Amino acid sequence: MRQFVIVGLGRFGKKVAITLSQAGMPVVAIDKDPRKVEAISDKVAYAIRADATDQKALSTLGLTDADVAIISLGDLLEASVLATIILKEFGIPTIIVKGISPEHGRILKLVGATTVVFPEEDMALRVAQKIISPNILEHIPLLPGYSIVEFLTPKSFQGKTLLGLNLRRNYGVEVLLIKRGNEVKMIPSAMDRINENDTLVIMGTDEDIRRIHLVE
Amino acid sequence: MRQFVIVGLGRFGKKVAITLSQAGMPVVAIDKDPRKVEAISDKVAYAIRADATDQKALSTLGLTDADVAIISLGDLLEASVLATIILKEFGIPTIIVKGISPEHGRILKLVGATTVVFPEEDMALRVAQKIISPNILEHIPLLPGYSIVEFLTPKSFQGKTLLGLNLRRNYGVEVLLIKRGNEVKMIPSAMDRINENDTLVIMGTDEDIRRIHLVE
Ligand SMILES: Nc1ncnc2c1ncn2[C@@H]1O[C@H](COP(=O)(O)OP(=O)(O)OP(=O)(O)O)[C@@H](O)[C@H]1O
Ligand SMILES: Nc1ncnc2c1ncn2[C@@H]1O[C@H](COP(=O)(O)OP(=O)(O)OP(=O)(O)O)[C@@H](O)[C@H]1O
Repeated sequence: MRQFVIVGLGRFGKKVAITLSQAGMPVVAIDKDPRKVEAISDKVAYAIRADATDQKALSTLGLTDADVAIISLGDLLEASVLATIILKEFGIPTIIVKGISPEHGRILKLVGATTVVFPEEDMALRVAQKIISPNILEHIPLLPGYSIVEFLTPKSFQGKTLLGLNLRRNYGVEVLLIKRGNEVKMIPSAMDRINENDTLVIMGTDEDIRRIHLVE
Repeated sequence: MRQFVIVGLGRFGKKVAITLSQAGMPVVAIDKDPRKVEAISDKVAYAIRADATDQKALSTLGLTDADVAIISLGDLLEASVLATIILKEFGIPTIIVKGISPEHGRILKLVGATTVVFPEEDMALRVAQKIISPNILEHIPLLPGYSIVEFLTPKSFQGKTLLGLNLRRNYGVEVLLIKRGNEVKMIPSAMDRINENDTLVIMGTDEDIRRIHLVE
């Protein structure tokens, strides 16, 4: 069974530690703030107070067996870089770090971070995209430039059949399914008529999807 | 054209302001820190230095025409609650606020926030889920308990046909498409054989998806 070490118990680190623990994973949770350690101690396998920049202190904790480390030490650039270096030297194969900025992310990758995450920028992008395209409910990128989207039926499509709309010819998209209330109709036929509150799950290039989402 | 006001230019607010502006939207960006205002001033329509808890100061800015307000004022519970109340009184119809905790989120909703977002917890959940199920690449929830997932082909499926695997009978899932390199095969037929590096886009209940993702 894989073992996990979470360094830094801010909102991000704490949520990762608790979610992994709830899934039955063995988690070592580390923070220098005793209140944070105390608050999580009944929710994870091991909650330890330690300074993540103290190589000696960390070396007593048996972290070399960990498979994945997740580091999130707030706005302290130096602390997260140091912690990454230390855990890399312990031989932990996967190190995920919450980054402060793209530049910080580049430094982290140079010193051994496998992945750098940017929760605020990521959510900001999704909020902005939802504002820009409110009728796109979900989005799976399949390939560069090619996606599946779930998309609210525009008024001008309502009551029409898929044959009549000919989305493949007019927009270049394929309709994978129609969602109607609690029903999902997979691979709808040409004679299926689209109702007012249907959502369509379609597949196409990002350009086709952009054109179709502008339809009123 | 819709108008936007962004209050608080931390990493989240700044990214929302810039992304909306890049999409051609008129954005008013507000922060009390003159350096933050200065840094964004060439990227948005209006960058204004103001205290978001100062009702008088905000009332001079013509914000009543805004359609959407996005508030992210850091860990200051009182500041974001006050700013929400003020912008609600200006009649702004949609108010999105970056929350500090679920309790804070409840208060914000009571005083007029339309949506409360939690970027750190959201990303933490996604990082943890990706660790728990590394072969699930993407996930679109369609209905409560029913999703589309993109899923790496397990070794035991490789070389078999869809008919041979009978995923519908054995796991209850439908295969929407097979992705192979840069090719996407929609609605594959029973005789299609699955290759080693294919990914499958399947649809099913969350329970079925959980069972199939555990397959080795
Ligand atoms: N040297 C260190 N060793 C161990 N823990 C540390 C060290 N420096 C900071 N921390 C801890 O890291 C955590 C960082 O959380 P903080 O809320 O400051 O920032 P954050 O990573 O932006 O958090 P969030 O996930 O809430 O956005 C705190 O709990 C703090 O006690
Ligand atoms: N009363 C206020 N009026 C206007 N701006 C404010 C007020 N209080 C705080 N701010 C601004 O809000 C921003 C909050 O960003 P900060 O980085 O502290 O927190 P955050 O919301 O957690 O940010 P991030 O999006 O980076 O996670 C800062 O730029 C700060 O100057």
